[in-house]
Amino acid sequence: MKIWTVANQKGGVGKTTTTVSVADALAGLGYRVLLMDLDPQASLTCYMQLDPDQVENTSYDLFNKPERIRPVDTGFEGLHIVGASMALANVEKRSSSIDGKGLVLKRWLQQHAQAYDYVLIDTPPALGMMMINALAACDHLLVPVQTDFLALKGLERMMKVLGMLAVSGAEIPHTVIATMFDKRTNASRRTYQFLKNQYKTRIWPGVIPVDTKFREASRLGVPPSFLFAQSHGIVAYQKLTRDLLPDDLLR
Amino acid sequence: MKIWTVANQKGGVGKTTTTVSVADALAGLGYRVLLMDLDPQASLTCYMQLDPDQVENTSYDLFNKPERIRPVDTGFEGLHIVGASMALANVEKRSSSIDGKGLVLKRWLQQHAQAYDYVLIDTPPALGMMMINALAACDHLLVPVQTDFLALKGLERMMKVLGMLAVSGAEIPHTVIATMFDKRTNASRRTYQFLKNQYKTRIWPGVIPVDTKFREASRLGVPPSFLFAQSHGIVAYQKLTRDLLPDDLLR
Ligand SMILES: Nc1ncnc2c1ncn2[C@@H]1O[C@H](COP(=O)(O)OP(=O)(O)OP(=O)(O)O)[C@@H](O)[C@H]1O
Ligand SMILES: Nc1ncnc2c1ncn2[C@@H]1O[C@H](COP(=O)(O)OP(=O)(O)OP(=O)(O)O)[C@@H](O)[C@H]1O
Ligand SMILES: [Mg+2]
Ligand SMILES: [Mg+2]
Repeated sequence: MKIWTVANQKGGVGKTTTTVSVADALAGLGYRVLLMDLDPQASLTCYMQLDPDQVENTSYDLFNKPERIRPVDTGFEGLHIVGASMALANVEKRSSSIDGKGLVLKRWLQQHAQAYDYVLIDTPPALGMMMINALAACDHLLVPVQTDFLALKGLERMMKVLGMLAVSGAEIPHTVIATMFDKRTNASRRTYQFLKNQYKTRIWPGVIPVDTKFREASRLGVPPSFLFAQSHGIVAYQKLTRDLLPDDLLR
Repeated sequence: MKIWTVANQKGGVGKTTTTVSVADALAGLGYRVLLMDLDPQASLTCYMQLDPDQVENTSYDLFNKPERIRPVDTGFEGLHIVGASMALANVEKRSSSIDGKGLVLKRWLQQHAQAYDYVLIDTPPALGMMMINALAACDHLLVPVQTDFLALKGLERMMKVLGMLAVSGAEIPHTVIATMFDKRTNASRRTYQFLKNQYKTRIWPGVIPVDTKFREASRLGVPPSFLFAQSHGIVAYQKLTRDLLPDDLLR
């Protein structure tokens, strides 16, 4: 079992889209994948047509009764999910003392998710209890970043957090992924160039282009490759996924 | 002085872009505008070429020494800013007791911002102390929402929060604004139709189209109308701003 977390404190950079697209590509290669939604916004849960107000046995129970959590079959080959419920937002507020609560997810996955080849964890756009759990649990971190100026500062902060964790002995291997790349605009091209200079081997050498099919797929509630397998954004995520697999040696 | 807050718990829906664009349009009409950055990500601060790690007298001081806060001239006619510093993220963590801290911003603006015609407040993508302050202080709330499926659930939650506030006597007049509308895709058109049916008079009857110039403007650190006045996204925000002004009677 390998655990991949998708995180970036900046909002709207494509975390949920990356989680679904990489999981979709892994399932397409025959792997059994567990999706884990740790975002109180529950985008991933909604994407998979579950209702966060109704769904039972969610990631909220990690902090309550972990033994109650049951993955749900999404109906798509090789993809199961543990959804998020709205109640997750309360965990953040109550958790003034983080001691020992940072490893709840890691422990649950080690005990209950061994049947899966990959676990993909979606996180909220904030550095809080969910993010800490997701960083502590993962083998590899994927950091999507939009190729635009406003997203650069957020990435800097994310990297500072990783630097602090590394100093305390928790080095997390990670890959920065340039998303929503729009080859028509200067902003995208220049920002991507800056990212490549700055992050060198830690950034995936490709880009995920702007592709309107992602919105379409999320509206219809299907993994992107099911309806739009040839679309350039979806093909790019499949290439990313192949590049991340161990035999290609992580960048 | 009128205070307009821009908020939505969902990330990446265009809050910062809406704040800058509406402020830009108001300054273009000759009004004196104060931008207020309450987001620890400090996108608005970075957009205006201030460094959140260096900037002094920021919105962080609201919870510390409010009398220290000084608006900074952005260098653009009619636009001043109170920036955000990274330290703002600490306020959220420390503030387990919200009592009385929800009105800090409202009080500061009443005492120190009377020289401005409009105050535009940018908020983080989360329901926390900053959002509560921004909702408590405002005369009108602008809620940008991307015309895509994943953003609908986030909007529902935002509306539930407003409903709860209204029940407790704090009715907040608000306008939902459809952003990043892409007329080429089904997802955008259908989502927009759904929003119009659902929110009727509370949604602005126009749309803000997808426009690559916004990224360009944020990279160059200039208000959108300075370089791209004719661009269709920027013209749409100017139309929105005129529709929001009192003589047009708010929807
Ligand atoms: N490559 C792409 N091209 C075009 N649209 C995209 C692309 N990737 C994501 N999107 C769209 O951008 C929006 C934001 O993406 P997404 O919700 O995945 O971001 P996020 O980082 O998870 O946001 P949040 O911070 O709210 O969790 C969605 O509407 C999604 O469909
Ligand atoms: N109408 C539009 N057309 C194209 N791009 C847009 C439009 N509005 C905003 N953007 C771009 O989308 C990205 C997200 O916008 P923005 O940062 O304003 O969202 P936000 O809601 O403030 O995000 P956060 O939740 O992180 O604060 C930015 O790169 C911005 O330039
Ligand atoms: Mg998300
Ligand atoms: Mg913002």
